[in-house]
Amino acid sequence: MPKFIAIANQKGGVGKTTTAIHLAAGLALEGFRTLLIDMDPQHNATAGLGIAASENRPGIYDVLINEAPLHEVIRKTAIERLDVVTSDVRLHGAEIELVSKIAREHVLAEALKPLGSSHVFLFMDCPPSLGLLTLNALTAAHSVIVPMQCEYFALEGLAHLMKTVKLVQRHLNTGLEIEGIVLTMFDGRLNLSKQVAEEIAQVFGSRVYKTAVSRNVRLSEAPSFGQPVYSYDPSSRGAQNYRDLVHEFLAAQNHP
Amino acid sequence: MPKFIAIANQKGGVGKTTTAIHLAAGLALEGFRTLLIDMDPQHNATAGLGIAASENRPGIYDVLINEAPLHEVIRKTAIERLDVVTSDVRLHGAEIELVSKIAREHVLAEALKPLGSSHVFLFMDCPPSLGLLTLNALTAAHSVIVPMQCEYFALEGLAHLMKTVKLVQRHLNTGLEIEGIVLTMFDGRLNLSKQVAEEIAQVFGSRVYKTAVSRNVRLSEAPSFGQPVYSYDPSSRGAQNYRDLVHEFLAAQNHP
Ligand SMILES: Nc1ncnc2c1ncn2[C@@H]1O[C@H](COP(=O)(O)OP(=O)(O)OP(=O)(O)O)[C@@H](O)[C@H]1O
Ligand SMILES: Nc1ncnc2c1ncn2[C@@H]1O[C@H](COP(=O)(O)OP(=O)(O)OP(=O)(O)O)[C@@H](O)[C@H]1O
Ligand SMILES: [Mg+2]
Ligand SMILES: [Mg+2]
Repeated sequence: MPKFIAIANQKGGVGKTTTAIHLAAGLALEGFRTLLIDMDPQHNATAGLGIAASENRPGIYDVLINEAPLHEVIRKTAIERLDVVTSDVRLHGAEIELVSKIAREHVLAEALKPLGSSHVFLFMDCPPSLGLLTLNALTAAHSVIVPMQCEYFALEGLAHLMKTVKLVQRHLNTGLEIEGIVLTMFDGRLNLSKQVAEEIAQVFGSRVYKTAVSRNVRLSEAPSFGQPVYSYDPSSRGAQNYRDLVHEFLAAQNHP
Repeated sequence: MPKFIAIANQKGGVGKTTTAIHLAAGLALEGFRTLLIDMDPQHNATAGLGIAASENRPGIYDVLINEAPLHEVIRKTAIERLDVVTSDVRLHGAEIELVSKIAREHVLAEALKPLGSSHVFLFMDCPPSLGLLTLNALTAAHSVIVPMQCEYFALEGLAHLMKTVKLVQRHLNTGLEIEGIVLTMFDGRLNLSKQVAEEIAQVFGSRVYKTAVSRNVRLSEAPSFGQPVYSYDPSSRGAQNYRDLVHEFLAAQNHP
């Protein structure tokens, strides 16, 4: 069984998709078979890997709503050892369609059960909400990574996200752990960045990755070419930061 | 009756709340009685105006779910002529609770009907989704303002947002118009910013405000002091940009 990791934060635009793409692709480049599930109706992770969204190609919507088996929707990407389950606009309706399903928070966890050991890691990119799509990911996950922009509004939401994680641990998934918190779009020249980073370190201590991802325009340019920054601009600061994060993530796996 | 304007974009972190706060506060400072409704469970607009979120104080959740009359939840802010209807974490549950209500997309529109002419403008800050909270805002609105970050993922989502606006115009609110598109976090030094701005101008032409809001750290610092940038740092570029946007918005009102 792979390790299932949700990338979640209800605050919008904090780098969830960018982190999901670069952890998944980075691990694939390190030799680990990895699967990325795009749980966001915006299908940014799908597009960021160079795959045009399409309502006619089965994806995560079909797994959640039409009970399609997972193996039917796993697709290869341009990156060796990286597979993806795509999302599309139909997923916008899934939040409402899931409401009346039996055990509606467990639909994804059930669908992932048949997954054998074909992949070592499985990531889920979540939408900016705490609705049923994110709850499904947190219920299926072994752990959660929280990308955290060093800004005031993002800090405000962290307490509520942690409350939600505790509720999931108590009622839906007792095994859910916090894999780590990663600071994103960090700019060491700004007081705001440093202040927020200090506040997070005080509360979360060693659960904050030492690697902070700097603000780097290459990271926002890469998705328009449908590729991770590792191939778009391998010597960029963004590529280096995410490679470091991948190594830090891997080192933590050996000491569960 | 005030003019009802939704501030919406399902892409996260594009400046919806920052734009909602600064249009509403800017118009109040120009002498227009303005009401800002926080429709986002993250309650960032509430916090950005210096009001601590509280589940014990009635707010928009009570209007949508407990049928509280609007006049009971309108509160004054520190800014003269600016009132607010606050949000709180209970709103996270509202998406699901609204699903089974009769005419669930019209709940807010109905609640706003008794509003007399006490305010000239009413803004609604929407969450980063196209769920029932945003649909309620679009159904109640006379027009919608779309903050648009000049980045690739934000551009991807624009087509789907426009499709949703058309669906709302056809089935829920025939009078809904596009008030304008405002470029946010614009950085003229970046090719990406300029390229995305060009693509948007080609599609939306004169519906794009001439005022682009530059990336300016003062805008992200101000909410931690619970005030708009007009009082936090009046001479900042961010304050100037939003004052210009307010003037451009007002000029357009005289030519309906
Ligand atoms: N370190 C970075 N430096 C510069 N730009 C970045 C960085 N990380 C992400 N971006 C850009 O910032 C925007 C927001 O990032 P991203 O879309 O990954 O966030 P998200 O949390 O997934 O957003 P949403 O809440 O909408 O799902 C994107 O345009 C992305 O390309
Ligand atoms: N022009 C700007 N320059 C610099 N920072 C900005 C600017 N506009 C907004 N910000 C900051 O960027 C972050 C995202 O902005 P904001 O929260 O207003 O976006 P949003 O679309 O409301 O996000 P969400 O999708 O989570 O509701 C915030 O931390 C905000 O302070
Ligand atoms: Mg995303
Ligand atoms: Mg907001």
